[in-house]
Amino acid sequence: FISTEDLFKIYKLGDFEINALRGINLFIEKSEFVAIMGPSGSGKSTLMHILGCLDRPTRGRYLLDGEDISLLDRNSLARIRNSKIGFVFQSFNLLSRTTALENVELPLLYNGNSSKDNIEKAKRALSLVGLEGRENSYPNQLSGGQQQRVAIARALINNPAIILADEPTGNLDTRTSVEVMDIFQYLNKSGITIILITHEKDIASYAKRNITFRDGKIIKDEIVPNP
Amino acid sequence: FISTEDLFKIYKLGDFEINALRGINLFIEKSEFVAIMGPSGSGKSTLMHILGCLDRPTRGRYLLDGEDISLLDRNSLARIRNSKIGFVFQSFNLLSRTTALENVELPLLYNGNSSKDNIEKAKRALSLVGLEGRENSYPNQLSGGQQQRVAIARALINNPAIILADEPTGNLDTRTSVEVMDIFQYLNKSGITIILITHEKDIASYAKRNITFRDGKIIKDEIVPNP
Ligand SMILES: Nc1ncnc2c1ncn2[C@@H]1O[C@H](COP(=O)(O)OP(=O)(O)OP(=O)(O)O)[C@@H](O)[C@H]1O
Ligand SMILES: Nc1ncnc2c1ncn2[C@@H]1O[C@H](COP(=O)(O)OP(=O)(O)OP(=O)(O)O)[C@@H](O)[C@H]1O
Ligand SMILES: [Mg+2]
Ligand SMILES: [Mg+2]
Repeated sequence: FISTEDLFKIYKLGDFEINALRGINLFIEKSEFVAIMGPSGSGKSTLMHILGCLDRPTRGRYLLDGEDISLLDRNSLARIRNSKIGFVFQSFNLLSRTTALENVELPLLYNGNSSKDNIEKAKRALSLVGLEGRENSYPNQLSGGQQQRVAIARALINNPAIILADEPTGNLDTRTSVEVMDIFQYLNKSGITIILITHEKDIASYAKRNITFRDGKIIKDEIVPNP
Repeated sequence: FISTEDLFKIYKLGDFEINALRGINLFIEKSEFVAIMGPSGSGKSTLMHILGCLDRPTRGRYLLDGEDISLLDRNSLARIRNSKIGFVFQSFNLLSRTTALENVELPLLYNGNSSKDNIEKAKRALSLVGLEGRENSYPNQLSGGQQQRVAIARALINNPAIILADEPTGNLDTRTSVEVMDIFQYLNKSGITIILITHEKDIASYAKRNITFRDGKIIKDEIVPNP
C-alpha cells in the first residue's frame, strides 16, 4: 500500500549538506497503525512530507497504492493529497485569517460539495475534538491545544484513506490526548491507515507497530504487543 | 517576588465571553521551580503572558518584585521584559527571515552590548541546546524540535532572573527533553526562578512545586516530594 525504496533526502546548505533521510525502505499495509519515534532532527517529519506527497525525495522511490509518485505531475499529486491523505502538521499550519470552521472546511471545497453539507461536516468534526462553540474563533483566539485540535479536525474532514499525524498530541493534556487517540483508534478500526510521529511512549502504544529513527535511518521496527 | 491578586482575563468574542482566568491568587518566591499543568484551554498560557508582561489582566493586580505592573508604561514594561524575563513561547515565535544565531542574539541587541560578544554568547547558547553547526540555518530549515531549542536558547541569552517556558519540550524526544530539563535545573540551582507549563508528568517532576489549572482557576497547588 505504502512502500519506499531506498529513499534519500539531502538538503544543501551553502557548503555543507544535511542527509535528512539516508536510505529508507519502508512497507506499510492498508489499515496499519504505525507510530514513528526518534530523536529531534532524525528525519521523521521529512519522511512524513514525502509520504504525504508534499515533498519529493532526492533519490529513491515512493509508491502509494501501486503508483510511483515521482511520475505524477503537480495536479495529480494535489488530487491524491486532497482525496487520500489527511495531514496533521507539527506546527498546525492553520490559515490565520480564517476561522476554525473555515479552516476545517477548506479540504472540502476542492471536492466541489454543497456548501451547506460542508458546514455541517466541519461543525461535526470540530465537535468531535471538543471545540463546539469555538467555530467562529480565529487561530490567534485559540489556545495551543485548541489550534492543534482544529488541525486534527481538518485532517479528518475528507474521510481520507491515510492519516499522517506529526506530534498530534504535543500540546494536549493527558485527557484530551486520550480523546484524540481514541478517535484515531476508532478510525483505524474502520480501515483507515494511520501513521503518527510522537515522542511519548504512552501515545506510541496505541499503535500496533513502532518504528524508531536515528540520523535519517530506521534502526528499529517492531510489532507492539497488545496496544 | 511574583504575586497576583484576584487576576481575571476576559476575552469578548462577539456576543459571548471567554473567562480565561477567573480569580488567580498566586505567590511565587525567588528561585522557585514551578510546573503548571491543566487541560487544554484552561488558562495556562494566558497567565504566562500576564506574568511575562506581554498582556494585561482585565481585573486584579500583578506585582513583580514589588512593582505593580499595571502602573508601568509601555517602555518600562519592555525594559522589564528584556532584562528580567526569558520567555519560551508555545509556538516558538521565531523570526522566519533571520537565522538561528540572529534569533538568539536578538534580546542582546536591546542592551547595546558589543556585537562580537553577542555572537559568542549566542553561539554558546545554541551549542548548549545541541545546535552547534546550525547557526546559519533559517527556522524553515530546522526540524520542529530544533526550532523549539532555538526558542529556548533565545530565552536564556540575557541571563534573566525569571524563565517562563510554555511547553518547552512539546516537540522534543525523551533524551533531548532531559538535556533541556537539566539546563533548567542547573539554572534554577544558580538562583533563577523557573515557571514552566507542561502536560507531561515526567517533566513536571523536575519542578519542586506543581500547580494545576482547570477552567481558569487553580484547583491544586502542591509541593513535589523529591524532584
Ligand atoms: N485572544 C483571545 N481571544 C479569545 N479567546 C482567547 C484568546 N486567547 C485565548 N483565548 C481563550 O482563552 C482560553 C485559555 O487559553 P490559554 O491559551 O490560556 O489556554 P492553555 O491552558 O494555554 O491551553 P493549551 O494547553 O491548549 O495551550 C481558551 O479557551 C482560549 O480559546
Ligand atoms: N528545508 C530544509 N533545509 C535544510 N535542512 C532541513 C530542512 N528541513 C529539514 N532539515 C533538516 O533535516 C533534518 C531532519 O529534519 P526533520 O524535520 O525531518 O526532523 P524530525 O525528526 O521531524 O525532528 P523533530 O523531532 O525535532 O521534529 C534536521 O537536521 C533538519 O534541520
Ligand atoms: Mg518533526
Ligand atoms: Mg497554552
